[in-house]
Amino acid sequence: MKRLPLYLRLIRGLVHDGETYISSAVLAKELNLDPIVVRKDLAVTGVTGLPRLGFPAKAAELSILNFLGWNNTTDAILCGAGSLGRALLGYDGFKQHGLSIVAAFDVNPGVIGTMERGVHVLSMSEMEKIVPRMRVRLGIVTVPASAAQEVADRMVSSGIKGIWNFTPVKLSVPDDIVIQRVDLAASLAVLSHNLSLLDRH
Amino acid sequence: MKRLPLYLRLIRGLVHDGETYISSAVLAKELNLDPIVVRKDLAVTGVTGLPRLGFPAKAAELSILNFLGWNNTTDAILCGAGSLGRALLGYDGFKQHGLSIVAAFDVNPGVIGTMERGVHVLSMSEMEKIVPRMRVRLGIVTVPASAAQEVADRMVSSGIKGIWNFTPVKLSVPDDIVIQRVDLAASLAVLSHNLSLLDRH
Ligand SMILES: NC(=O)c1ccc[n+]([C@@H]2O[C@H](COP(=O)([O-])OP(=O)(O)OC[C@H]3O[C@@H](n4cnc5c(N)ncnc54)[C@H](O)[C@@H]3O)[C@@H](O)[C@H]2O)c1
Ligand SMILES: NC(=O)c1ccc[n+]([C@@H]2O[C@H](COP(=O)([O-])OP(=O)(O)OC[C@H]3O[C@@H](n4cnc5c(N)ncnc54)[C@H](O)[C@@H]3O)[C@@H](O)[C@H]2O)c1
Repeated sequence: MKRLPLYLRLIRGLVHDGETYISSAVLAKELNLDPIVVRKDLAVTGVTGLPRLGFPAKAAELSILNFLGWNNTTDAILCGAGSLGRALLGYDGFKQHGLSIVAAFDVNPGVIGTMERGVHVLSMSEMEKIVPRMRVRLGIVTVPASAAQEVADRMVSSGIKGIWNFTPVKLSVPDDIVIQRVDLAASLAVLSHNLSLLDRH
Repeated sequence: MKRLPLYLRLIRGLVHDGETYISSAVLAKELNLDPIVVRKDLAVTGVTGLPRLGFPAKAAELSILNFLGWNNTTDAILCGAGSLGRALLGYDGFKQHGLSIVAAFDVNPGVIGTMERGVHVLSMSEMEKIVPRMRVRLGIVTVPASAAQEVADRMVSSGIKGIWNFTPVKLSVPDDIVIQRVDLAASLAVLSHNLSLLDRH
């Protein structure tokens, strides 16, 4: 299926140009392939073409993504199975949004090899192998501040595209990576400040 | 010091009306007291009057609050020393904002009487006694959803004025109580959604 990522890039370009339908003949010509092969490949991903119109561009893009497993936005891995990390592993609330933490990684031999609320805690050295194999694209960082940037770098190089950062460190990552910072201390400080405002009125 | 709360209410009224200075004679007249007693009481709280002008109203209000310990916006108690609660007890980040968790409460005999990262975990039955004595006004709720409202009610009746709510329950409290909700599942869902948006562009 080495051809699918090529179709994906072409289709994204066409979608960007405002095309709503794509024809297998156009894709075949661009990539110097047989149109029948292109039509068969697209059919395997599940998208159906319409007579005389071709394949709906957006639907074709998403079914290729789906087929490749590249649109997995619901599984996450967690690095740093310490006190906060382990609390997050045990939280059922993520399931309500269809999200789940599928594996955790740590450097502490005392927690490596354990199961925490049904999730395996593995050695950090396994991460680069496991993440691409499980096609995980979300990473949760709950390591000490001193290890945060290094862990983020390793996540990105293994294919992570979105990082949920609990550490106080401002992570520097490439432009196409989405970062969401959680600052619990600032949240409590806001409450404390609102309380002192109450005193003044 | 039963008189101080009476001065406080009067001074707040005067501040509201735009007064910048208050005189002990005015306070004494309103409350039918000896002006010398009023001047002595105010001096004890640490505020100093200015000749011919009187006491700066705002400063007088805050030093009475201070003296009574009613402006404590930096100490917090926590109810529900489970996996998330215990992770929060161990977090140094709160100290940077001058905040600290001074006591924790739970109903599970297995954790009552233990120390978690330097904080005593006490029985929930002690809360109504401890909170007023330590003049704590911030409460952290990390109990299961089923116990959240009951715990919030007990916090409010023991003097808590600001609640940091980690549970999925929308707490109903009187108007003068400040509530701050932390929804970690929603935060991860936002990241996941941003990631899927990335796919579409
Ligand atoms: N505990 C909280 O409530 C809380 C709140 C907000 C933010 N944070 C932040 O979350 C992070 C974790 O806090 P904690 O209290 O759980 O700390 P912790 O020390 O209990 O846990 C940290 C874990 O990370 C592991 N680790 C260290 N270096 C690593 C590396 N290079 N790769 C993988 N794992 C590594 C450790 O072995 C440990 O298990 C900190 O950055 C902290 O600032 C914690
Ligand atoms: N674990 C997480 O990462 C996480 C994330 C977001 C929100 N939450 C929310 O935080 C809350 C706690 O989650 P958890 O994972 O720590 O659960 P937990 O079951 O590990 O801990 C709950 C604790 O509350 C205590 N408790 C129960 N009833 C009580 C009562 N009436 N008074 C005082 N204590 C009482 C229990 O004994 C237990 O120690 C839940 O409401 C959950 O939805 C948890």
